[in-house]
Amino acid sequence: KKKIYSVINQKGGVGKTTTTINLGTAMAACDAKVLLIDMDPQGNLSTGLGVPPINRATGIYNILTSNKKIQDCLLKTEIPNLDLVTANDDLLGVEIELSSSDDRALRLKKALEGVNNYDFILLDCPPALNIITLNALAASDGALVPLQAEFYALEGLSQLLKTIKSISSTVNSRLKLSGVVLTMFDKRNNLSVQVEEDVRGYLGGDVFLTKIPRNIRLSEAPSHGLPALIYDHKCTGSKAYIDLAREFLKREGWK
Amino acid sequence: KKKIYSVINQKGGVGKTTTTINLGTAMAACDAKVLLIDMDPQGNLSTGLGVPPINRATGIYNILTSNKKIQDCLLKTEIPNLDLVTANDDLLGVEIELSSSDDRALRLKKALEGVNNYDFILLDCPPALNIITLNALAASDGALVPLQAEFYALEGLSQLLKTIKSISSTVNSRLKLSGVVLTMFDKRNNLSVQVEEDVRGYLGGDVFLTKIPRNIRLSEAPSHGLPALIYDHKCTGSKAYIDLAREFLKREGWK
Ligand SMILES: Nc1ncnc2c1ncn2[C@@H]1O[C@H](COP(=O)(O)OP(=O)(O)OP(=O)(O)O)[C@@H](O)[C@H]1O
Ligand SMILES: Nc1ncnc2c1ncn2[C@@H]1O[C@H](COP(=O)(O)OP(=O)(O)OP(=O)(O)O)[C@@H](O)[C@H]1O
Ligand SMILES: [Mg+2]
Ligand SMILES: [Mg+2]
Repeated sequence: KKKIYSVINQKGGVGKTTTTINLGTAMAACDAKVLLIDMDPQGNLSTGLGVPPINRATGIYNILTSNKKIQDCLLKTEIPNLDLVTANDDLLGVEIELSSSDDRALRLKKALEGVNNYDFILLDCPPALNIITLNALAASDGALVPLQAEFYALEGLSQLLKTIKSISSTVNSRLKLSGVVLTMFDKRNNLSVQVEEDVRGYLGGDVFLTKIPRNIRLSEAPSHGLPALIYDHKCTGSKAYIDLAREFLKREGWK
Repeated sequence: KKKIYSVINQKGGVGKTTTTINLGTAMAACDAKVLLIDMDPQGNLSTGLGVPPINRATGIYNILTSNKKIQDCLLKTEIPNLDLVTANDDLLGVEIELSSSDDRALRLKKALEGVNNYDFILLDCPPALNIITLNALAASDGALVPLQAEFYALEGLSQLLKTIKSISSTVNSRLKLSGVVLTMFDKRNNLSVQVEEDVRGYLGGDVFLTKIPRNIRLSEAPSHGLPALIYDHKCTGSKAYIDLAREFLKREGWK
């Protein structure tokens, strides 16, 4: 039975897309069958996996607004066990287009019900709390929260946790916080160390032990259309995402 | 006569809030009368200027959804010549609340018509292209675009420039691109250098000569509720924002 996760944080630029791509790739390398879904009109996940804009004509927009099946929209990537549903800027119109339909928050959940050939599905969310992230959370078993080790990012965490709690007590009772992962962490920098202390003090075991360090190779990889794990599997960023995948799969009880 | 600018980029975490606070403070130090408006439900601008959440009860949400006047919502900061309108998470409901009203894109423009005691107004936008950023662009003379020197950020630039052009040919004919400012720039890093070459090649004189370097003091300042210019006026980040203010005021023909 598949497990669905929203990679979510309304704070911008905290590493949601980078985490979705590299954690997804590392899990696929552990023989899990993984589907990544780009939920962001910017389409960064699609770019990071090398899909040019002309190949994004059908994707998540069609799934949310018409009854197109996931199976009809997904693309195979060059990475074994890893498939992708792309996004384009048609998504910008979704909030208005769905505003009058009763099941507007449950479109993705319904579309994913018929999909059964994956072990894990990761949803890369935009930096917002809107109808798109609502669809993601309503469809998910867990919320995976990348947290940049910076002050503004820490401040937004309590608003996000409140939103996750309210979704799980209304629209989706199976939703839980799967964990918070510290990103762009620099152990020489007081702010990073301080944020880690604060968030472990506040959330304890809900914070992954694995931290993702700031590593330039992670931000170079997207310009080659490759996950960092393929672009440079020896760099500290790739190693950290492999560790994160192991820790994540263990926590989720994967073989 | 006042000039209004949207500090905007739908890519998250590129330095919009950091630029609004520090450019605004540097302009106020040059004796310009400046109003900063927080347009983001995260309220990072309000935090960065030291306003605790309990003092954000009335702000931009009230201006957009009821006919509260700007003069009734603004707060004086401890910085001479710098005032602030705060934001809170009530803003999350604005997209739906305004969806049925005809003038939904022009609420801010109308509210700002009656405000005449400022030289410059800066609007700190959320990382999205939605009704909030539409209100900001519809009310603005110019769009100021912070651009993180990274691949995903560069990729989103053309979508943003398209949006600015389409707003200026429909809702607001006076809107122009005021300039792109490179942020978190690291001259030792190839990616930064490459992005600068690409964007200057593509946009020429529309890119400010001043670049904002990556500087940890800029990200420490918000935890003290102070602009970096006050927290540490000697650091490279503060100096860069002072240079940016000079360049910006010169381009805009300020005394
Ligand atoms: N650990 C890291 N070290 C260095 N750079 C990183 C790291 N993680 C992400 N980056 C870079 O930082 C920027 C922001 O990351 P990313 O785009 O993944 O964040 P995001 O949360 O998905 O952003 P958005 O809110 O816009 O969707 C990108 O340019 C990315 O390449
Ligand atoms: N030049 C810089 N050097 C180092 N850190 C910076 C710099 N500019 C901004 N930061 C830090 O990077 C993070 C992102 O910046 P900021 O929050 O200003 O971006 P934003 O575009 O407003 O984000 P959002 O899209 O969430 O609104 C913050 O933690 C900030 O403190
Ligand atoms: Mg992203
Ligand atoms: Mg911001």
